[in-house]
Amino acid sequence: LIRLEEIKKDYRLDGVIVPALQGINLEINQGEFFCMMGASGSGKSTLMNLISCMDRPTSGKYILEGEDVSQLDKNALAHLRNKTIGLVFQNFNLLSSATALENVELPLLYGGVPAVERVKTAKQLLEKVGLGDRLHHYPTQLSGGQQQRVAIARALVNSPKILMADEPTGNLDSQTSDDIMAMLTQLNKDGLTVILVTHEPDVARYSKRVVLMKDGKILKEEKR
Amino acid sequence: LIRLEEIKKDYRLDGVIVPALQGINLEINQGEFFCMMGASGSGKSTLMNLISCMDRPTSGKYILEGEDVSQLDKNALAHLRNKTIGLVFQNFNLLSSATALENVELPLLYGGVPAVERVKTAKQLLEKVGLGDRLHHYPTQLSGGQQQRVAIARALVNSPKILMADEPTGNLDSQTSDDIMAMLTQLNKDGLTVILVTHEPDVARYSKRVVLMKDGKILKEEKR
Ligand SMILES: Nc1ncnc2c1ncn2[C@@H]1O[C@H](COP(=O)(O)OP(=O)(O)OP(=O)(O)O)[C@@H](O)[C@H]1O
Ligand SMILES: Nc1ncnc2c1ncn2[C@@H]1O[C@H](COP(=O)(O)OP(=O)(O)OP(=O)(O)O)[C@@H](O)[C@H]1O
Ligand SMILES: [Mg+2]
Ligand SMILES: [Mg+2]
Repeated sequence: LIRLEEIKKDYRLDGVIVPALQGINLEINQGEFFCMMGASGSGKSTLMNLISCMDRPTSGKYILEGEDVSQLDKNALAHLRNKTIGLVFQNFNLLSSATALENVELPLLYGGVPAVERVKTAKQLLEKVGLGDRLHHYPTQLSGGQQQRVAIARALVNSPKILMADEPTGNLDSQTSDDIMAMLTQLNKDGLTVILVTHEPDVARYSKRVVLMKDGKILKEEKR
Repeated sequence: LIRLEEIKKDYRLDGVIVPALQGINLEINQGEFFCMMGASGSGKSTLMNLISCMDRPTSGKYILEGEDVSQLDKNALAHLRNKTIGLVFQNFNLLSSATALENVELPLLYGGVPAVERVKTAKQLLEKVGLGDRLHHYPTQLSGGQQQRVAIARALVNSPKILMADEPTGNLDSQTSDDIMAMLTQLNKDGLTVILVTHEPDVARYSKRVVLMKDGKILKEEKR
């Protein structure tokens, strides 16, 4: 499903090169429950941005669903991403001008789903993450962990093939975190490929494969 | 130092009342290392907003440093807060148009500190949180955990009497988190009052008093 060969990513800042990823080789198969851990600044979010096609590598090969991503133009890339991947950003990235329900409906709106069905599907997902009584709150009227759960619901509403979540439980207490991880475990059993970044061992223990990043490289891998 | 009596906070939304805090009684003495835990949505950030004078209670009494906060006008309240409290927000609240160094200098700029001393103090604090090589990065050019550490440095730069930090390690790996907590423990020994919100037991164990919030009330308190 996902194959990375010698992937490098350099950021340029005032002429200085920040080598965020220094040669990543990785394969992720369909249906896997995969987790990345590592120190702050080790390159986890940068790697998530490349796998999710939000950014392009400086060099190296990336094959997604059999397609060489470097050969795709911007529109084809966005189309492949919207169809395949659900994204939960580290900073949530919710629209502050839309309610919780409207935020979760957004991917369905882009997908051309009719209104009645859109509202029904979005509502079900918000109830599933425990926010059935917060549908009409705007992000600034929600707690940190509630905003995070709206972002999780939005990433799942389009029934993607792959869920990519960057620190999805960073603002959640352990009970709410367990509820979310149990939901992802069930979805994974039903066929969803899950790729997580976390710093919490209690979250990593749900996954079958844990990769440890250090200074832009994969230090080691553990299979559970 | 801080005394709350029957504090209540209601949010109004489309005519519906959301009772975020339902009668809080709490005293925090100078030099304490105090921690709040509780489920997502239980009212922790709302209580932090009231204690830090970022928001006013719907009813109840709040005495800060011997002053009845409800008797202070907006300017007097802001002055008391800037002089006394360093704040780390759950969503960092960094200025995206300023570099890491400029963000940490900001409280000193408001305080009228001359430029040379301002840059020196801000730089020292950024080095202390492990970001000496990221001074001129903008927030969007920093990882999530690096942004969080800039927010921690900014809250400490004015040598406040009280540090209030809402989930300060939510984006940090355990080693970086331990480094930050060791720094706060040392500052607490030197006299800094620390008030934390966290969902991580490994962070709560640094504090001497842990309060558990549930549905807008204090459920129980534990002394370590
Ligand atoms: N501006 C607002 N308008 C309406 N309701 C709000 C507003 N801000 C917060 N709330 C609600 O008040 C409750 C308490 O919110 P608060 O942010 O204090 O929770 P919290 O304990 O910090 O949660 P978390 O751990 O998820 O950050 C939540 O249910 C939230 O939906
Ligand atoms: N736009 C950018 N320009 C310059 N440097 C950047 C940029 N984005 C990230 N970096 C740097 O690249 C490195 C990797 O960042 P990344 O966000 O991938 O780390 P991370 O592992 O996700 O960290 P965290 O756990 O703190 O979120 C960091 O040192 C960061 O400062
Ligand atoms: Mg990150
Ligand atoms: Mg909160």
